Amino acid sequence: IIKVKNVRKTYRGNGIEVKAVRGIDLTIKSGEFTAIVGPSGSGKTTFLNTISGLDSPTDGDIMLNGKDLRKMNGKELSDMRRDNIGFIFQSYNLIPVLTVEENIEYIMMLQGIKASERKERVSQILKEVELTGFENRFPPQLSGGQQQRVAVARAMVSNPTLILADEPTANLDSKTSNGLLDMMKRLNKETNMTFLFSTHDPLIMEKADRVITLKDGKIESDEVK
Amino acid sequence: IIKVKNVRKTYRGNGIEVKAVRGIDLTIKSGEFTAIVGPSGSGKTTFLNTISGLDSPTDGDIMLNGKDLRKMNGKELSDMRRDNIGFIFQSYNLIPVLTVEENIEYIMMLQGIKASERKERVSQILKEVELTGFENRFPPQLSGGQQQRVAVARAMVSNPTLILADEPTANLDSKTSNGLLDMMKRLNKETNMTFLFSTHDPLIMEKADRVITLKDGKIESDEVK
Ligand SMILES: Nc1ncnc2c1ncn2[C@@H]1O[C@H](COP(=O)(O)OP(=O)(O)OP(=O)(O)O)[C@@H](O)[C@H]1O
Ligand SMILES: Nc1ncnc2c1ncn2[C@@H]1O[C@H](COP(=O)(O)OP(=O)(O)OP(=O)(O)O)[C@@H](O)[C@H]1O
Ligand SMILES: [Mg+2]
Ligand SMILES: [Mg+2]
Repeated sequence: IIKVKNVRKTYRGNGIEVKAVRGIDLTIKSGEFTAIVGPSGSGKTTFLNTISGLDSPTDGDIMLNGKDLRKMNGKELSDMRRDNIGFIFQSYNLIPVLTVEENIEYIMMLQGIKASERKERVSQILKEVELTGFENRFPPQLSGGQQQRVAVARAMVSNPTLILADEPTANLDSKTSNGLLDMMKRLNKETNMTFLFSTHDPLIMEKADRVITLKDGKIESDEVK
Repeated sequence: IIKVKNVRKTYRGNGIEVKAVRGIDLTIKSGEFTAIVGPSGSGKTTFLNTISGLDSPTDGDIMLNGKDLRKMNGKELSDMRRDNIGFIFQSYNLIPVLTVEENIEYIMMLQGIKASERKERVSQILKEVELTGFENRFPPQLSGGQQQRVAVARAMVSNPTLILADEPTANLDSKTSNGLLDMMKRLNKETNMTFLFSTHDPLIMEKADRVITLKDGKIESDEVK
């Protein structure tokens, strides 16, 4: 599902040059439940952003579901993301002026799914993340962990084939993390939805089937359990 | 140093009423290294915000360093915070258009500390959080964990008597978390700086001398080790 070859990303600006990703070769197959780990600053978020096309690599090839991302224009990348990928960003990126329900259903509206089905799926996913009854609250009214759970719900509700999750449990207590990860693992086994986590959470490393360790923008180890 | 009695906070708006804090009595002494823990939504951030005067309680008394917060106006609260409290917010709240150095030295400028001393202290604190050389970068150029470490540096550099830290390690790997917490604990023992953490991190719970557990806006247990 994901195939990258010699991907590199260098940030340039203000007279400095940061080699965030320095040559990564990687293949992720459909249905994997994989964690990318590594020290702060080792390139995890940058790498995830190149896989989704949110950021363009300085060099290298990226194939997602058989499509070469470097040949796609902005609109094609955007459509591809909308229909294939669910995102959980490291900062939750919820829209503060939309309600919880509107934040979650947004992607389904873009996909043309009708209102009654959207309402049903929002209600179902809120149950999964234990926020039943929160439909009409706004992000500024939520605790850190509650916002994070809304972000998780939003990523999953459109049934994408790939979930890219950057620190999905950073602000959650272990009971909530456990519940959330077990739900994701269950979906992974039932629907073959691919999960790629970027994380420091030992709980995710423990539950993942494969753990890839980054160090200074390169792969240091790649362990299948 | 902190004495609260029957503190309550109810959020009202949009036809809903959320009783975030439902009656907390608590005394924190100078020099404590204490963690407030509890499930997501249990009131930890709300409680911290009432202690610092960033939010006003719906009811109850709050004494900070002998001063009654409810008798202070906006300017007095602001001056009190500037001179006494260092904040680490759950979302890092760095100013994106200021450099790392400017973000950290901001409070010292308000306190009238001269430029050469500010430069020296910024350099020293950046060493402590392992970000030497990052003076002229901007927050959007930093990884999640790097932004968090700048927020920690900013909270500590003005030598406050009290540090309120909301999830200071949420985006950090365990090696960085360990280093950071050991530094804080060392400062705590050397200078009697009081630390009050709100967290889900088992590492902080382990290193704290006292662990207060919240549940549904009230104290469920209070354990001194
Ligand atoms: N500005 C607000 N308006 C309305 N309700 C709020 C607001 N801020 C927080 N709340 C509610 O108050 C309750 C406590 O929130 P708080 O942020 O204190 O929790 P917390 O213990 O810090 O949780 P977490 O571990 O997830 O950060 C939650 O139910 C939350 O939805
Ligand atoms: N927009 C940017 N401009 C310049 N440099 C950047 C930018 N974004 C990230 N970097 C740098 O690239 C490197 C890798 O950052 P990245 O965010 O990928 O790390 P990470 O592994 O996700 O870290 P963390 O665990 O702290 O989130 C860091 O040194 C960071 O400072
Ligand atoms: Mg990151
Ligand atoms: Mg909180």
